[in-house]
Amino acid sequence: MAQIICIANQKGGVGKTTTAINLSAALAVLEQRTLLVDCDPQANATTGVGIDKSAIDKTLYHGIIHETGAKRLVVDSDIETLKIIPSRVELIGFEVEMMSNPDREMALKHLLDELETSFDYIILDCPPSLSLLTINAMTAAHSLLIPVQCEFYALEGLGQLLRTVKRIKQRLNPKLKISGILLTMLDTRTNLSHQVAENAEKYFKHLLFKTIVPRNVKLGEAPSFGKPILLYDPDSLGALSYFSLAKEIINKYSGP
Amino acid sequence: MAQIICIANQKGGVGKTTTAINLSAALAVLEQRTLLVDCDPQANATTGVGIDKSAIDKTLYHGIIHETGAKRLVVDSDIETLKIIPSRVELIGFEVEMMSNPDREMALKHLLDELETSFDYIILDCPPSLSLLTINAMTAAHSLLIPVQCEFYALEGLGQLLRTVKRIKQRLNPKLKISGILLTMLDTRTNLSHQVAENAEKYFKHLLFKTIVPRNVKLGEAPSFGKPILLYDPDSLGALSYFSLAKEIINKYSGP
Ligand SMILES: Nc1ncnc2c1ncn2[C@@H]1O[C@H](COP(=O)(O)OP(=O)(O)OP(=O)(O)O)[C@@H](O)[C@H]1O
Ligand SMILES: Nc1ncnc2c1ncn2[C@@H]1O[C@H](COP(=O)(O)OP(=O)(O)OP(=O)(O)O)[C@@H](O)[C@H]1O
Ligand SMILES: [Mg+2]
Ligand SMILES: [Mg+2]
Repeated sequence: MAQIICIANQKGGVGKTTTAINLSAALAVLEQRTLLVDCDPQANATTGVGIDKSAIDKTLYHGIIHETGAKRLVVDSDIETLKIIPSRVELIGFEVEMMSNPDREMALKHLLDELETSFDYIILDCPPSLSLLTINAMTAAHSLLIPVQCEFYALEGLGQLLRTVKRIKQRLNPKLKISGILLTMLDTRTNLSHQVAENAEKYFKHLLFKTIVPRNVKLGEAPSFGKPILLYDPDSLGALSYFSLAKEIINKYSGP
Repeated sequence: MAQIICIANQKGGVGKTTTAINLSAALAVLEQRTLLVDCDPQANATTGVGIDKSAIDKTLYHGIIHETGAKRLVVDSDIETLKIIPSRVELIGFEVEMMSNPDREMALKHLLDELETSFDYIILDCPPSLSLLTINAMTAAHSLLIPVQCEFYALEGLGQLLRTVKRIKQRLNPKLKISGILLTMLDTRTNLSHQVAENAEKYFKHLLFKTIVPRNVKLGEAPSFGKPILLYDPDSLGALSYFSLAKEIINKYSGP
C-alpha cells in the first residue's frame, strides 16, 4: 500500500512545490514507485517537471469531479519510476462546484483509492491556503510534511496549520500524522535564517527532519528547464539535500 | 478622496506583505495620510508593523461582518500619518459566513466608504489566493499593484490574475485599473533573476514600475522588530527602493 504524503503550508512561497517535485524525484531514483499529484490550480509542479499544460487532455480536475478514472490521468516523467497527475487552472472550479456536495472533502481520497496499490509513495502538492483542495489532500493523506522557510513570518502561521490538522484528524481522517517539519531556504550567510532555524528547533524539535534544505540557486533554475534538481544538477547542495530527505522518509516508512 | 490600492498576487511569497507595509510607511513619511488594511487571516502585515494581535479588541473581521464601524477599527503605528486596520485568524470565518450573502463581494468596499475622506492612500494586503477576501479587496480598490518575484514560477500565474481582474472590472468594479507590476527580490548575483526581469520587461513593459526591489536581508529582518524598513534601517537598499516606489505612486496619483 502506498504511503500518501501531503505537502502543505498556507504561508506562500515556502518551498512546497520545490519539495514535492524534488522529494518525488529522489524517491523515484531510490527505486520507490512514486506518484506526484499537483493539487494546485497554479500548476507549478506540472510545469516544474516539464509537462506542457496545453498539450494534455485530462487533469486532476477531471478526476475529482468523477469525469475520468484515476488511471487515465497518470502521465510519465523523465524518470521511469516517477509518474505525475498534472493540474491546470480549471481546478479552480472544483471549490465552487463541490460546495453543496456532502462528500466534498473526500473527492481526492476516493480518486487515489484506485491507485494505492500501484505506488510506494504518493506525494500531494498543495496551494497556499487551507481551502477545500488542501483539506481534500489532508483527508486523502497518511501524513503531512510541512515546509517552513527560514524567514521571520514562517513560524507565525504554524499554529493555525496545526489546529487545522487536529480538526481534520477528528472529523475526516483519524490516521493523519505529521511526517515532519522541513526547514527550507536556509541562507547560511544571514543571522535571520539561523535565528529562525534555532527558534524552530526550540519549539518543534521533535517534529523537525534532520535534513535542512539550504538556499541554492540551482533549485530555482531547475524548474525553468522542466527538470527536477537531480536531473538538472545532481551534485548541487539542493540535490544532495532532497536525496537525504528521501532517505529519511524511506527509513521512516519503509524501514524494517 | 483616498486612492485605494490593492496589493495582490495568488502566487505565494512574492513580497505582497513586504510591499504593503513598506509602501504604506514610505507614503506616510512623504506626508500622505495612509491607512494599511490587512486582509489576510495570516495577519503578517499586522505583526510586521509591531501590533500585538492578542492585545487588540476588534479586527477587520468585526468590521466586514458589520459588527463594528470602520473608525473604531483603526489603530496607530510608529508613524504619525500611518494608521492600520489589523487582522487576525478569525478573518478565515468570513468566507463561509458570507457565502450566501448576495452582497458578499462588496463588504470591504462598504466598510472603507466611511474612511475614504480621512486618508490620501488606503493600501490593502491580500492573502495568496483569488478567494472572496481578495475579490473584496479588488472590488474596493481603485487600482491593483502586482508584486512579481524574480523567480521562474512568478510569471506563470500572471495570466490567471489578469483574467480575474478583467472579470472583476466587468461585474463588480468598472473603475479598477492596474497600477503596475513591481519586480521584487531581484538577486543581482544570479542569472535567473536577471532572466525573469528581462522576460517581464518583454511581455509587460508598459505595466512595470521603474522601481525594482532588490533581494535585501534587511527587508526580511525588519518585521522581526515590528518595524517598517524605513524605521529599522533607513539607508538600506530595501528602504531606498520602497521610498522610490512611493514617489512613483505619488506622481501617478497625486500629480499635477
Ligand atoms: N532551497 C531553495 N533555494 C533557492 N530557491 C528556492 C528554494 N526552494 C524554493 N526556491 C524557489 O523559491 C520560490 C518559491 O518556492 P515554491 O514555489 O516551491 O514555494 P511554494 O510554497 O510552492 O509556493 P506557493 O505558496 O505559491 O505554492 C520558487 O521560485 C522556487 O524556485
Ligand atoms: N526584497 C526582499 N529581500 C529579501 N527578503 C524579502 C524581500 N521581500 C520579501 N522578503 C521576505 O520574503 C518572505 C516573503 O515575503 P512576503 O511575506 O512579503 O510575501 P507575500 O507575498 O506577502 O507572502 P504570502 O503569499 O504568504 O502572503 C518574507 O519572509 C519577507 O520578509
Ligand atoms: Mg507551490
Ligand atoms: Mg503576505
